[in-house]
Amino acid sequence: MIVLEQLCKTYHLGGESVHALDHLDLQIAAGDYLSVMGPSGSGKSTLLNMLGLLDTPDSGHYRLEQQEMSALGEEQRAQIRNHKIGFVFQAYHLIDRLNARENIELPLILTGVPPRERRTRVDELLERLGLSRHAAHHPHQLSGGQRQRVAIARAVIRRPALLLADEPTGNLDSHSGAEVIGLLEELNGEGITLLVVTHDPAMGKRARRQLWMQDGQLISDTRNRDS
Amino acid sequence: MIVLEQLCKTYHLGGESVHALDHLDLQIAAGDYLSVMGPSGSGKSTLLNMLGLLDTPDSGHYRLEQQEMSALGEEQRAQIRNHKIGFVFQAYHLIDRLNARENIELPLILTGVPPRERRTRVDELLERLGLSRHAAHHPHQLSGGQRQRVAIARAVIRRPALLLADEPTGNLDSHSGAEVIGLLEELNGEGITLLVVTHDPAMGKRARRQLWMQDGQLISDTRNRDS
Ligand SMILES: Nc1ncnc2c1ncn2[C@@H]1O[C@H](COP(=O)(O)OP(=O)(O)OP(=O)(O)O)[C@@H](O)[C@H]1O
Ligand SMILES: Nc1ncnc2c1ncn2[C@@H]1O[C@H](COP(=O)(O)OP(=O)(O)OP(=O)(O)O)[C@@H](O)[C@H]1O
Ligand SMILES: [Mg+2]
Ligand SMILES: [Mg+2]
Repeated sequence: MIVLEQLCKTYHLGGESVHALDHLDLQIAAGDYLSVMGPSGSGKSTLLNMLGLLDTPDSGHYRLEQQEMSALGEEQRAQIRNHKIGFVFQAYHLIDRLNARENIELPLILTGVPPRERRTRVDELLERLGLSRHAAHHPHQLSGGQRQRVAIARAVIRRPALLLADEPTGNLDSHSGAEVIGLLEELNGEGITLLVVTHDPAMGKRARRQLWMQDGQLISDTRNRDS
Repeated sequence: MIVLEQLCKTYHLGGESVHALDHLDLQIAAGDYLSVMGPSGSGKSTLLNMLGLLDTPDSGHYRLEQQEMSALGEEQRAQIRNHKIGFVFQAYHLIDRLNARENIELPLILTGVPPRERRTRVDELLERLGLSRHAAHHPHQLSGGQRQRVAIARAVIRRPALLLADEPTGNLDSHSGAEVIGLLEELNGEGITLLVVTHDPAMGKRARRQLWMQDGQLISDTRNRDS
């Protein structure tokens, strides 16, 4: 489903070069479940931003369902992002002037889902993530973990083909964290390709395949024995 | 050092009341080391905001070093905040137009520390937290964990009497996380009163005293046996 070939991304800051991605190769089959781990600054979020079409590499190839992403214009990238990709951001990026319900429902509005169906699907997710009583609250009225769960709901509501989650449980207690992982794994069980960046080794181990990054490179890629 | 008596904070949203803090009592001795744990939305950040003078309760008392905080004007609160309290925010709150060095140095500028001494102290902390090569970078050029470490450096640089850390390792790999905890515990060893909100039970257990919150209440307060 995904092929990354010699992907490079270098930031030039002052006199220095930061190799955020350094000749990275990766192949991901549809329906795969991968965790991405590694030290702070190793390039995990940068990798996810490339996969999510939020950023473009300096060189190398990204083929998604056999289509070459570098050949696409901004219009087409946005189309693919809106229809095929769900993203849980490390910093949430909720829209302040929309409440929880409106934030979660936004992807459905962007893909033309009618109001009644939107309401049902948003209600279901609010319930599942323990957010029902906060549906009308705005991000600044929510706790850190509540905001994180709104970001997760927004990412999954369209059941995207590819789901990218950047530290989805960093601000969640073990109970909410287990709920979220349960939800993500259930979606993967239905065929959604799932990548989870995490610093929590316990979470990372649950993935069928585990990637480790360091200094912009993939230094290990292992499959769980029992899967 | 700190006495909280029947502290209450209620948010009124739409028709509902959210009891973020519900008649909370707490006493903290100078030099104590406490962790604060509990489900998402239980009031941990709200408690820290009260202690950090970032927010005022609806009722109840907060005495810091025997001084009644509710009797103070905004000027005096700001004075105490700037001189006595260090805060690591759950959402970092770095200043975008300042680079890492400038963000960290800000509290020293606010308390009149001369430039040469500032430089030395900031360099030390950058080094300690693995940020030296990022000193000139702005928050948007930093990874999630790098931003978190800048927020931590800024909170500790003045060696405040009271250090409040809200999820200080949520976006850090185990190595950086251990570095941070080591630093916070070292400061506590020097007499700084330390409160750490965390979702990580392993981190919470390290504190000499562990508080658990639920629905705005303190439901348990235990001391480690071996301390
Ligand atoms: N400014 C606000 N306006 C309205 N409600 C608020 C506001 N700030 C917090 N709340 C509510 O108060 C409750 C406690 O919030 P708080 O941020 O203290 O929780 P928390 O324990 O830190 O949660 P987390 O672990 O998710 O960070 C939450 O239910 C939240 O929705
Ligand atoms: N916009 C940018 N401009 C300059 N440098 C950047 C930018 N974004 C990221 N970097 C640098 O690229 C490197 C990789 O960043 P990235 O955010 O991918 O790390 P990460 O593995 O997600 O880290 P963390 O675990 O701390 O979230 C970091 O050293 C960072 O400083
Ligand atoms: Mg990151
Ligand atoms: Mg909080």
